[in-house]
Formats: sequence, structure tokens, C-alpha cells
Amino acid sequence: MLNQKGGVGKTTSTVNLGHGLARAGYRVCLVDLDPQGHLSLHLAIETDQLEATAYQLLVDDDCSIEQVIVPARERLDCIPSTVDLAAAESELADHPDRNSILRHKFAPVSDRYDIILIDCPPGLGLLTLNAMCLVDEIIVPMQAHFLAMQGVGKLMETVWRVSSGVNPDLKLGGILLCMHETQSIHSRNVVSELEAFFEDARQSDSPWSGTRLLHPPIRRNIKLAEAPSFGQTIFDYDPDCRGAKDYQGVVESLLSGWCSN
Amino acid sequence: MLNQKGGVGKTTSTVNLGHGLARAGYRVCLVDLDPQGHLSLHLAIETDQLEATAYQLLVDDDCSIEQVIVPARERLDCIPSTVDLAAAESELADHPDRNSILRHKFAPVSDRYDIILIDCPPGLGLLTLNAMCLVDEIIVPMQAHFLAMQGVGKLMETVWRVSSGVNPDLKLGGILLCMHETQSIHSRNVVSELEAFFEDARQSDSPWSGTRLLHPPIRRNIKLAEAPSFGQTIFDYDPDCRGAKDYQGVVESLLSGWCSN
Ligand SMILES: Nc1ncnc2c1ncn2[C@@H]1O[C@H](COP(=O)(O)OP(=O)(O)OP(=O)(O)O)[C@@H](O)[C@H]1O
Ligand SMILES: Nc1ncnc2c1ncn2[C@@H]1O[C@H](COP(=O)(O)OP(=O)(O)OP(=O)(O)O)[C@@H](O)[C@H]1O
Ligand SMILES: [Mg+2]
Ligand SMILES: [Mg+2]
Repeated sequence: MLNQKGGVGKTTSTVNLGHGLARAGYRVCLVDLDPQGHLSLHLAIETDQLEATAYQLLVDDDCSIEQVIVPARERLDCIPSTVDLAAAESELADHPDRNSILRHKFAPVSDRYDIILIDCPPGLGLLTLNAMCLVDEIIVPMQAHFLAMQGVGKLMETVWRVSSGVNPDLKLGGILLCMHETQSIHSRNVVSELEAFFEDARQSDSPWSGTRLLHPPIRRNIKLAEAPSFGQTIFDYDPDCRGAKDYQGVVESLLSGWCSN
Repeated sequence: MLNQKGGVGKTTSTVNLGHGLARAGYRVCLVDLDPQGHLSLHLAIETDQLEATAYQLLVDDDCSIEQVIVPARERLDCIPSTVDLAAAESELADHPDRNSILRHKFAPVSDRYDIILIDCPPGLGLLTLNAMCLVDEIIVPMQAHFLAMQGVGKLMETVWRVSSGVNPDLKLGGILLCMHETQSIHSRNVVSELEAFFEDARQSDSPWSGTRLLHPPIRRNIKLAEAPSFGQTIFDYDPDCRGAKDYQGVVESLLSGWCSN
């Protein structure tokens, strides 16, 4: 889940799509790559009791992925993080292979999981690049607002750079509209602008030639903001609310898109 | 306007409070310290036609503040920025006085303005520290959500550090609730937690002993998200909507707080 703009729904989507996919029977690993540690907080993982988290995994050659995996739900593991992770960017600045560390660390367990979801921090720094080097597909949570649209161009530039360099398989998979207000004309205008842009891109050979708006959009629903204060996903907290139904719908559309490829 | 968490209403509040204060007769200067350039975009300032913006002001010793001030509305000037500003942090890393550059640059015009409002980028890096060294008071836009509350502690640590160092006058003035949903129980719980925290702090000698929740909260109102796509403030776009009334209310409560001190 990647968008350099903050507060758009990255953490909320990582947790709820992750749990939704695990409930559907897939083995899922969530990675908290944000020094705010909001994913770990959302799942009520007691990070102060842990010896190693994402920070040690990235900066300590001897730290293996086995040491940082924490079980969260059935078929759902998590690699938590703390504010220590903020130091990784400067500590790894001179590391020759700094953007591919996560990819190397994950290699021993890649057959243990069907799906890895990474919650990226706001910004396009080293932590985000590490995620881009590991995955096949980027999902961009965003709001259908004018100011939110401005950053998408810059994100595409970075995706293009990474996919023509260290990770040729990298694609921009889908745009996930979050906190969506279906009644608003403004949002509808932004949505049609986005759809037109990606329609035009279909003929190109860019990493976003296959990008689509994921359905359904995630409507604004206060239950999604309440769930983290109880350490619960939306499926634990209120499985019948709009938020749970919307994330369930996206789980199903992701699976049908992935299974038909 | 400062909050390291992104997407909380910093830019929207800087533009609309700035225009509200100028409409009330005060001479106001807005500073766009975010490399996203959203404040400049919100005011439809053609930054690609400008020779110098906030970036040159900070990194170029010969660039004076006169060269970067752009008139925006009556009694309202702006110092715009572009994505170039993102390079300032690394270029100034070795500058001995790197956090006080903005303060020195502003000195020649400090009697020209009654109020300076700075739109800070997400994060607590060099650009945000430059803002903290120039101003007397910080306003923290935030949403009354559980995840949004987590970062406030870290923000306070930074305010304490700056106020016991380079800027002893620095105070945490007010918390401005944005995108506020008055009906939600969750938001009410978060609000009472915030109020209780600042009530306790009144006896302390911390920089937040005088902090209060600004009134009224800014309710969620799609017009506030539409206005930037027309290059307009909420007072230009729809002066009778809830968003304009809420920001007008905060203008009045800020002025009565400032005038009585
Ligand atoms: N559909 C929704 N309806 C209501 N509230 C939501 C929704 N999605 C997210 N939120 C709330 O909005 C806020 C921002 O969401 P979230 O923290 O997931 O964004 P983020 O992109 O991860 O932010 P950051 O960039 O700081 O990591 C949170 O308080 C969250 O609880
Ligand atoms: N009260 C409100 N009601 C509805 N939408 C709002 C409100 N305030 C802000 N918005 C919208 O929410 C989004 C985030 O607001 P804004 O860009 O002002 O936040 P920010 O803190 O400046 O973000 P960043 O950290 O990226 O600089 C924008 O699309 C804005 O138009
Ligand atoms: Mg997050
Ligand atoms: Mg902003």
C-alpha cells in the first residue's frame, strides 16, 4: 500500500485487506514499514516486549526474518515496527544494496506465504524503495480529492524508475479509493479524471498500462477509525458494517483479478 | 500549522485562516514550506513562471525575501514553493545555522506583517524546524481519531526541545480539530481525552501549559476539498457554507485570544 501523501488510508487498507485475504483461506504476511508503527498499533502488537522488529531486520545482517515474525490472526502473520525504524534510512545510506535488503531477507520464507502486504510510510524514501523492490504490484490508496490527485504523477515516476531498474516485474496494480463520498460531485469528477487517465494508458507499455480503479471504493465509515483503538480489524470489530462489506468486496475483486492472470 | 501526520488539514487551515485574518483587516503572510507545494496550488500561484521560491530563499544566501513574496489577496501575501524545496534538507545538512535560516530571512520584513502563517510539510525535519524557530505559536490541525492521537506525544517532545533551545518563546497554542464529525461517539471520546490531557498540563511549566482546543472544530465539508481545484479559498468559493463559517469562527476566537494577551 503506497502513497507518499499521508493520511489516505494505507494502514487501514493493509490491515483490513490482509485479514480479509486470510479469512478467505490465503496465508498472508503483513509488514509494517512505517516508523509511526500504526499497523502494529492497529493489531495491538506489544512492540516494547519484542527483541527485534523491522528495524533490526533491515540494519542487522545477523537478524533473520524468523526472529521478527509475530502471529496476528489465523493464517495472518505480521512483521511489526517501532519508532527505531526512523533511523534505518540514515544508517543504511552507504549500504551498497540498500534498496534490496528486504527482498533478500524475505527469500527464505517466500514459499510460506501466498500474499505479502506492506504498509509503507508517507514519502518515497529508502523504506518505500525496499518495499518496491520486493513486491510485484503496488496498490495506491487515495482520496478522490483535488489535492490528493497532485502527487500521483510523482509516484508514477518512481514506479517507472524502479521497474526499469531493480525490479522489472513491478506494476502499478490498482487505485483504491478510500474515505469515499459517493454522493459528492467533486469526487465523481476526480474519479472520471482518474479513469480517463488509465484508459489512455492501456495502449502504452508503462508499468501502469494495466492499472484500474479497484471496486468497490471504500466508503467513509467511522467504524474503520474506531477499530484500531480496540486493536481490532474491521472484521473483528463489526463484520456487518459498510467498512467490512467494502473491504470484503475489494478482497474478492483482488482475488478474481489475481486468479485469472 | 504543524502535524507530522499527513492529510490532517494543515494546508486547508493555513489558506483559509490566512484569508479570514486578512479579510478581518490584518496584514498576513503565508509561507509554503511543503515541497508538495499544495498551498501554492491551492492559491493557483503559477510557480513555474517564478524565478525564486522558498527553495532559493533557504539555500541561496543572496536571495532576499523581497524576491519571493507574491501577492495573493488584499492584505495577503504568499511565499510559494515547488518540488525543488525537497532538496533543501540535504543541501543544508552542513550549514551551521540551518534551523534559523528562515528567521534571519524574515527579519527585514517582520514589521510589514501582523501575522505570519506557515504550512509545514508532514514530518519533523529541517523545514519544520525552520518554521519552529521563526514563530511564537504552533497550531496543530488534527482529526479526532485514535491513530491520529498517537503522534501528538512525539510532536510535544520536539516542541519542548526547540523551546528549551533556539526559540524560548515557542508555545503550543491550539489544537484545531479538522474534518470533524460531531455526531460520532469515537470523536467525542478522543476530544475528551485531549481536553483532559491539556487540563492536567495547566499547572506545569511546559510549552503546552496554555494549549487549548480551538473553537469551533472544523466540520467535514466537501466544499473545502473542492475550493483548491478552483484556486480559491473557502471565502472566495462559498462564503455561506459550513466550512467558511467554521473557519470564520476560528479566526474570531484566535483574534480574541491574541488581543487579550
Ligand atoms: N474509510 C474510512 N472511513 C473513515 N475513516 C477512515 C477510513 N479509512 C481510514 N480512516 C481513518 O483516517 C485516518 C487515516 O487513515 P490511515 O492511518 O489508514 O492512513 P495512512 O495513509 O496510513 O496514514 P499515514 O500516511 O499517516 O500512514 C485514520 O485515523 C483512520 O482511522
Ligand atoms: N474540513 C474538511 N472537510 C472535507 N475535506 C477536507 C477538510 N479539510 C481538508 N480536507 C481535504 O482533506 C485532504 C487533506 O487536507 P490537507 O491537504 O489540508 O491536509 P495536510 O495536512 O495539509 O496534508 P499533507 O500532510 O499532505 O500536507 C485534502 O484533500 C483537503 O481538501
Ligand atoms: Mg499509515
Ligand atoms: Mg499540506
